[in-house]
Amino acid sequence: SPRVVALMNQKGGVGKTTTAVNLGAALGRMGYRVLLLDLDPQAHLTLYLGVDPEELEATIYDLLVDDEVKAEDIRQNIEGYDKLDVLPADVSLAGVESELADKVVTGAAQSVLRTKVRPIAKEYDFILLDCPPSLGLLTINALTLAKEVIVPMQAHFLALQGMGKLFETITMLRQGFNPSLLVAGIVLCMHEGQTILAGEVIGDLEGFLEGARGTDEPWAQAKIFEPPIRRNIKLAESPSFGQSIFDYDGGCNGAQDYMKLAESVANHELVW
Amino acid sequence: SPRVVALMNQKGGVGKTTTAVNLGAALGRMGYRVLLLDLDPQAHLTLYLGVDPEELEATIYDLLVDDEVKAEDIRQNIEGYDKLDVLPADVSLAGVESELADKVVTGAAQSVLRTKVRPIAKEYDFILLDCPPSLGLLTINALTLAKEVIVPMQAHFLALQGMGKLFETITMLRQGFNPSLLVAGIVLCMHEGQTILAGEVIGDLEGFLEGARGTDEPWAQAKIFEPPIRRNIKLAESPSFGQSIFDYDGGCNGAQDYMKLAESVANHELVW
Ligand SMILES: Nc1ncnc2c1ncn2[C@@H]1O[C@H](COP(=O)(O)OP(=O)(O)OP(=O)(O)O)[C@@H](O)[C@H]1O
Ligand SMILES: Nc1ncnc2c1ncn2[C@@H]1O[C@H](COP(=O)(O)OP(=O)(O)OP(=O)(O)O)[C@@H](O)[C@H]1O
Ligand SMILES: [Mg+2]
Ligand SMILES: [Mg+2]
Repeated sequence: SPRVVALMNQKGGVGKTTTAVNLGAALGRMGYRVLLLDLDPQAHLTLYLGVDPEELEATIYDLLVDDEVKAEDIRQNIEGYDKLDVLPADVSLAGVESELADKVVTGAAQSVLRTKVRPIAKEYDFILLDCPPSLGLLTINALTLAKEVIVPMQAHFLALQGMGKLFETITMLRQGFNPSLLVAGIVLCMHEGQTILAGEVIGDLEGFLEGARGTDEPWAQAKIFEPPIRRNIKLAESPSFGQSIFDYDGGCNGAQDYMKLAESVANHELVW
Repeated sequence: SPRVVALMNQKGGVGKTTTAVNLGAALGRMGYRVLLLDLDPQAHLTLYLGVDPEELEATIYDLLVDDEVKAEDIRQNIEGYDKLDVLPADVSLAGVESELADKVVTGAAQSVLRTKVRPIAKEYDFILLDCPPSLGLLTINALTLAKEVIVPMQAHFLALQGMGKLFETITMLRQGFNPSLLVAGIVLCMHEGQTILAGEVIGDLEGFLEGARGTDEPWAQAKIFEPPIRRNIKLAESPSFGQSIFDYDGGCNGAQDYMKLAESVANHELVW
C-alpha cells in the first residue's frame, strides 16, 4: 500500500507547493507511481502542472461535497511519466468549510477525503498532499488521510514560531481521526546555507528533534532531510511554463536538490 | 482622520507582516502616529515587535468575541517612537470564525473590528492591518475597517495567479460593507530585480493597472510603489531580535527601501 505524505505548514510561502510538485515528479522519474492532491483553493499545484482549473468539469471540491463524484472522475494524468496523476483544485474549494459545516460534529467532514481516495490508493506508491497555509478543514482532511507528514520550511525566525502549533495539531489528529500519523521530517526550502540565521534555526530544530528521539512523540523519528533545497530562481520560473523543474531545466541546482531529496525520502522508511 | 491600510494577499509568505512592521516603523520615524493590528493567528506581527502573545491577558481575539473588551484594554506601546502602538494577536484568534459563525448572516461578525477600533482611530495618522494568508473572516474584518488596500507580493508566477481573486474580493466588499474601499497599490517584496521573471511579472501588472486608469474600478488609482523592497537577509533576521529593521540595522538595504517606501505611501493620496 502507498506511502501517503502530507506537505503541510500553516506558515505561508515556505515551499509546500514547489516541494509537492517537484518531489512528486522526482519520485515519478525514479519509477514510482505517484498521485498528487491539490488541497489549496489557490489551486497552485494544479496551475504549476499546467492544468487550467477553469476548464475542468469537476475538481476536489466536487469530490468533497458530492457523494456521487469519485476520485477517478476528476483525475488528470501528467504526460511524460509512467504514472503521475493529479486530483486538481479550483477556487470553489474555498467554500468547502461552510459547505460541510453540519458534518463536522460527526467527523464526516474531516474524513471525506480519506473515504474518497481509498478506492484508488493501491494504484500508487506515493500519494502527496499539498496543503493550504492554514490549519482548517482542508488540512485536517489531509492529515486524516496521510500516514506521514513532511514539513517544508524556510530557516527563518518567523517560520520557526509555528512549529509548536503544527506539532500540537498532529498530536490532536492522533487522538481522534488518525492514531498512526507520524512526522517523517522537515525539508528546508529556499535555503541560503551561508547565513547565520539559517545556522541558528537549524541548530534549534536539530536540538528539538534529537530531544525527541526514542520517545513516543509523533516526531520521534523525524529528521531534517538532506539536502536542503537551495534558493534557485529556476524553481520560481518553472510554474509559468506548467512544467516541473526536471522538464524546465533538468541540470539546475533545483533539479539536482529535488532529485536527491526524493532519494532521501524514498529511503527514510518510518517504523509504526 | 487616519489613513487605514490593509496589507493583504491570500498568497502566503509574500511579505505582508514584514511590510506592516517596517512600513509602520518608518512612518513612525517620520513622525506619524501609527497603530498596527495583528489579524493573523500566527501572531507574527506581535512576535516581530518582541511582544510575547502568551504573556498577554487579552488580545484581538478578546476584542472580537467579548463585547466588554475595548481596543485600549489590549493596546501595547512600542518603545522608541512618539506613538507606535500595536493591537496584538495570539493563537486563539484561529477560533474566531467558529466563535462568530452565528453573527455572519447579520453582518455583525464582519464589522466587529470596525466597531471596536473606531473609538481610538482618531489618535492616529496611519492604521496598518496585517492580514493572514486567506480570505476568511479576519481578512474580511480588515477590509471592512480599511479605507485602502496595499498588496505586498513577490514578482513570481504563482503570486500573480491570485490577483484576480483578490481584486474580486475587494469588489464584493464594496458592494456590501465598505463602498469606498480602494486599492492604493502593490509593494514588491523580496525583490530580485535582475531576473527575467520579475520583469515579466511587473510588465503584466503594469499593463493591468494602466488598463484600469480612469475607470471606476477600485484599483483605478493603484500603482506599483517605488522602490521595490530588495531581498535582504537582515529583514529575515530582525524579527528574531524583536526589532524593526531600523532598530536592528538602520543602514542596510532593507531599512533604506522601507524608508523610501514610507515616503511614497505617505505621498500617494487617493481621491474618493
Ligand atoms: N528553492 C526555491 N528557490 C526560489 N524560489 C522558490 C523556491 N521554492 C519555492 N520558490 C518560490 O517561492 C514562492 C513560494 O513557494 P510556494 O508557493 O511553493 O510556497 P507554499 O508554501 O506552497 O505557499 P502557500 O503558503 O501560499 O501555499 C513561489 O513563488 C515559488 O515559486
Ligand atoms: N525583503 C526581504 N528579504 C528577505 N527576507 C524577507 C524579506 N521580506 C520578508 N522576508 C522573510 O520572508 C518570510 C516571509 O515574509 P512574511 O512572513 O513577512 O510574509 P507574510 O506574507 O506575512 O507571510 P504569511 O502569509 O505566512 O503571513 C519571512 O521569514 C521574512 O522574514
Ligand atoms: Mg502552496
Ligand atoms: Mg504574515
